[in-house]
Amino acid sequence: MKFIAIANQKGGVGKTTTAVNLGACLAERGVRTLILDLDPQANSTSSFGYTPGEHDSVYAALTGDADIADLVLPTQYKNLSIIPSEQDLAGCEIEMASEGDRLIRLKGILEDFRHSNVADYVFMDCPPSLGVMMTSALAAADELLIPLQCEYFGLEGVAKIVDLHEQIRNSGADLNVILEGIVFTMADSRTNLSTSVINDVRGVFGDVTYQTVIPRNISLSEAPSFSQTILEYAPSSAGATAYRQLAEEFLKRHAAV
Amino acid sequence: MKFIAIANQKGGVGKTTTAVNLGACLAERGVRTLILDLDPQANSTSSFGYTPGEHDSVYAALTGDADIADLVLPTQYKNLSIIPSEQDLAGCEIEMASEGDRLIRLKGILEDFRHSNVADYVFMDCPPSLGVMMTSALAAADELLIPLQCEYFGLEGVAKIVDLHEQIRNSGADLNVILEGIVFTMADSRTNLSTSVINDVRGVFGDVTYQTVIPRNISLSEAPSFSQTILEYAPSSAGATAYRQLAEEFLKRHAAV
Ligand SMILES: Nc1ncnc2c1ncn2[C@@H]1O[C@H](COP(=O)(O)OP(=O)(O)OP(=O)(O)O)[C@@H](O)[C@H]1O
Ligand SMILES: Nc1ncnc2c1ncn2[C@@H]1O[C@H](COP(=O)(O)OP(=O)(O)OP(=O)(O)O)[C@@H](O)[C@H]1O
Ligand SMILES: [Mg+2]
Ligand SMILES: [Mg+2]
Repeated sequence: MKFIAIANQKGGVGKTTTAVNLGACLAERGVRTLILDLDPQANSTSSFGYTPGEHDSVYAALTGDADIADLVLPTQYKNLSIIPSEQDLAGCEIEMASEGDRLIRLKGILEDFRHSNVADYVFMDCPPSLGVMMTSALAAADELLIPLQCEYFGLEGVAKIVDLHEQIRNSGADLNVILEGIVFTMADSRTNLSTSVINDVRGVFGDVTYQTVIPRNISLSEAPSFSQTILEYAPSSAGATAYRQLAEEFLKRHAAV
Repeated sequence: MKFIAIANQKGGVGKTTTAVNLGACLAERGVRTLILDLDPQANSTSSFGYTPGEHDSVYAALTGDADIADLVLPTQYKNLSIIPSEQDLAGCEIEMASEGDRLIRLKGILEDFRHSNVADYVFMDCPPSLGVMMTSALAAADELLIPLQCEYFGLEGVAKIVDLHEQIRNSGADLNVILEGIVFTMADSRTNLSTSVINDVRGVFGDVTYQTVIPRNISLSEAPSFSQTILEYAPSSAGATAYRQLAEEFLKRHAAV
């Protein structure tokens, strides 16, 4: 079971869209995938038709009120499950802020979970911030996957999440999260902006960047309003094709290990 | 001097783009506008060519190391100035989290500033979160302006910011921030999604929603990479026209008071 944080403090870059649709494309290929929604906005949760707050979130495990394995919910897709989020998660930031072990509390809970073998990959959908929840997700993760919107502010933000990743690795607490990949999202091939962002980032990060580039595709933003992934909503769209390709590339990178 | 929080916890909905370009359009009409960057990402700061961290942010005023009036920097535009942000602001979330007066510390600092008459309007560009910085911006503000991306997750998120606004008003600490407006951003008139989001929100919020709708326009995302506002980068683009219209409507709403 591998824990993968899908994180970027820049807002609206495609974290949730990538967690949900990469998850669906892996599940379609028989790879058991679990989405752990760590964002109080609960967009991953509502993408599968669940109402945030109706079921316990990881907050219940963090406070010791529940065992994390009991929080797993099915989705309408075989091989794809979710641990939902709720508004109370926003309280974590304040509650955990003053605790000494805040960085490794989530890691501790996930370690027990690791041996339950409920899934092959766990995608942690992170909130857009450098706060406690995002930092503890990085500390708990085996890998970090950064969705990067092909726009100027997206480019500016990538240094910050990479710095944070370095800080976590060097914090001395035996945290070994590796920067597994950078995925370009919402690329608009007609504009120079996207192309120059992709070239700039490839120049710095080389093979860490995925070859697959996710194009801007309206079907991706329409699908959640029907509680569907792109595979069900628009299976032959450019968005579905791109996320299937991404899943293929993701598996190649992980098969080699 | 009116303090206006530009806030929405949903990421990437156009908070910074609205602060910068509505600010520029008001400045063009001779209205003195100040942008207070409260987001550690410092996207408003870099939109004017400043390097985050080179100048003190409001953090220095919050810690008592500087007077807020001394933090104001000019931009290349007459009537438009900025108080920049820096990475340290991210520390505020943790540092202030455990303090009893965290909600009104920023308000206290801004009250002294109010009488300096440095600007007619102060736009507070908020980070994408429901944390301490965003909440204290709402507590300090006279008005709340919500940019709302015309997409499903944008629609889902509007209830949360409106709830938070209600909580602040009812917190009993004599906080009177009013919900001044909702501005639709990144609208794509070719799709049903945008139209249905606009109709849904207008149905609930009526006249609070601005008539002006900001279209998705690539020039708006290209301008910041040249440290320009839309008025300098692409003055006859659909983006520039829309933000000029928004400034006109904004002034009409405020002239009436
Ligand atoms: N490739 C794409 N093409 C078109 N729209 C997209 C694409 N990817 C995501 N979107 C849309 O863009 C918006 C932002 O994406 P999403 O919510 O997944 O980003 P996020 O990083 O999870 O945001 P947040 O920072 O708020 O958590 C959503 O409305 C989503 O539907
Ligand atoms: N109307 C528009 N048309 C096209 N692109 C836009 C528009 N408004 C904003 N953008 C682009 O979309 C991205 C998100 O906008 P912006 O950064 O202003 O949102 P934000 O709400 O401030 O994000 P954050 O939550 O990270 O602070 C940016 O790359 C910006 O350039
Ligand atoms: Mg998200
Ligand atoms: Mg912003």
